[in-house]
Amino acid sequence: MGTTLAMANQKGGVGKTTTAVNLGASLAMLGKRVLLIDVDPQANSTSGVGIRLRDDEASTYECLLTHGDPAAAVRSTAIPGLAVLPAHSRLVGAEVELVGERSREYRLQRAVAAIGGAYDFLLIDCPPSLGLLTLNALVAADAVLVPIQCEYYALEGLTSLLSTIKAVRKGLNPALAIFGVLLTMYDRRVRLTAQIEEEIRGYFASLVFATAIPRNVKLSEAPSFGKPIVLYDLLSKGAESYLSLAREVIARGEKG
Amino acid sequence: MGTTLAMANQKGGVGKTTTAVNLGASLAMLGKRVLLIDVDPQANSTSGVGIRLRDDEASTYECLLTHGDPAAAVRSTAIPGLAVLPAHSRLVGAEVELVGERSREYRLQRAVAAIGGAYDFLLIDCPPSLGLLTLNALVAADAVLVPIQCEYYALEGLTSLLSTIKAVRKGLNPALAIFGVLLTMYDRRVRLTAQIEEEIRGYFASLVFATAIPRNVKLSEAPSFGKPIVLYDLLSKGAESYLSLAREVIARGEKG
Ligand SMILES: Nc1ncnc2c1ncn2[C@@H]1O[C@H](COP(=O)(O)OP(=O)(O)OP(=O)(O)O)[C@@H](O)[C@H]1O
Ligand SMILES: Nc1ncnc2c1ncn2[C@@H]1O[C@H](COP(=O)(O)OP(=O)(O)OP(=O)(O)O)[C@@H](O)[C@H]1O
Ligand SMILES: [Mg+2]
Ligand SMILES: [Mg+2]
Repeated sequence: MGTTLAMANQKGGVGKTTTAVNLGASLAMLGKRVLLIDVDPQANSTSGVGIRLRDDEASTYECLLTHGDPAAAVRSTAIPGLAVLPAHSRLVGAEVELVGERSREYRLQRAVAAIGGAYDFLLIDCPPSLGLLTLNALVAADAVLVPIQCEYYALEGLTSLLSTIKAVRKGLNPALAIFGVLLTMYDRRVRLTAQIEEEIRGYFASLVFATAIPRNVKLSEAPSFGKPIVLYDLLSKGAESYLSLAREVIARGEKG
Repeated sequence: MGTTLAMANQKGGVGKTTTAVNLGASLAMLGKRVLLIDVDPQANSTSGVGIRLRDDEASTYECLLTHGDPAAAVRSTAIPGLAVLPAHSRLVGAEVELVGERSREYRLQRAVAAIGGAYDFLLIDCPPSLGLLTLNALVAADAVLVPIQCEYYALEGLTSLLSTIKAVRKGLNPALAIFGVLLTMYDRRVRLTAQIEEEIRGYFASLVFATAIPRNVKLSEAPSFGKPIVLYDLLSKGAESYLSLAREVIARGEKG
């Protein structure tokens, strides 16, 4: 069974999708078998690897709502070793539709258990909220990878994220750990960045990855071509930093 | 009755809160009576104007769930003319709690109707999702102000936002209009920005505000002091651009 990591942070725009897509692609380039799971109705991870679903094609929606076979929804990408369980925009209704359902928080965990054995790493891209989709990801995951910008509102949001992780650990998924904290869109020259970084490192200490992802325009250009950064511009700072992060993740993390 | 605008875009981190707080403060500096309404469980607009609620204090949660008196929850801020209906983190449960309730989409509209007469502008800060909290804002609003970064994922998200606005217009709020589209964190030197801007202007034409908000570090520093930019650094490019936006909003918009 591979290591399942949820890219979670309810603060919007902190780099959850950019990390899921580019960490996934980098791990695959280093020889790991990776499954990217998109549970965000925006379906950005799905389009970030060049996939656009038709309305009749299987997606994470079916895995969560209609006990669809996850293996049937999995697709390959342009990167050997990187597969994706794509999202469709119909997922936007899932949180309301799941409210009255039995074992509503365990739906994704069931899907991951069915197909997880074929992968070394499973990366779940979460929406910017703490609703039932993110809860499903936290229940399905072994641990959480927290992407965070060094900005004030992002720092403020950590309290509710940590209390949600604690609440999930108490009931739904006792083994849930924090895998690591990743500084994104990092620019050390900005005074605010250095101040917020100090607070984050003060609290999370060695959980913070040594690799920080710099602000790099190539990272925001790549999705418009449906390519991870390693395919779009392998020599960019963005590609270099996600490959470095992938090496750190492998060192920290493959489960037995 | 004042003009009620919802700052809505389900894409995370595009500047909804920064626009709600700083447009609100700028309108107040120009002599308008403004109410900032925070319906995001992150409560960033609330802390962006220096307010931190205790657990026993009234907030938008009570207005939505327990028919609390909105006038009792309204507070003044450091800026004369700018009041706020603050959020509390307990709002994170509201979307699930509202699902089975009667007239669940009209709760905020009822609150706004009760107190809207005292203001020229009411600005609603929405969370990064299209769930029941954002729906409540779209039903309560006269029109939507759409903050958007010139980035690929933000552009991709416009389709679902526009179809949600159309759906609300068909049933819950037939008069809902698009007030304007605001380019945020704007940097014309970046090739991607110019390309995406062209697509946005091609589609929205004169709905796009002439004022674009440049990327300006002062805007991200100000919230850590609980101050809108006009109080934190009145001479900054950030303050200048939000004052210019406020003049455009006044020209477009005061209702009778
Ligand atoms: N290191 C970086 N350098 C430059 N741009 C970046 C970087 N990381 C992310 N971006 C861009 O910033 C925006 C936000 O990133 P992204 O969409 O990955 O965040 P997110 O947390 O997934 O957002 P959401 O909360 O909407 O799901 C995107 O337009 C992305 O292309
Ligand atoms: N023009 C700007 N220049 C520099 N930084 C900015 C600008 N506008 C916003 N920011 C910063 O970018 C981050 C995202 O902005 P903000 O939080 O306002 O977006 P949002 O759409 O409200 O996010 P969410 O989707 O989480 O509600 C914040 O840290 C904010 O301080
Ligand atoms: Mg995302
Ligand atoms: Mg916000």
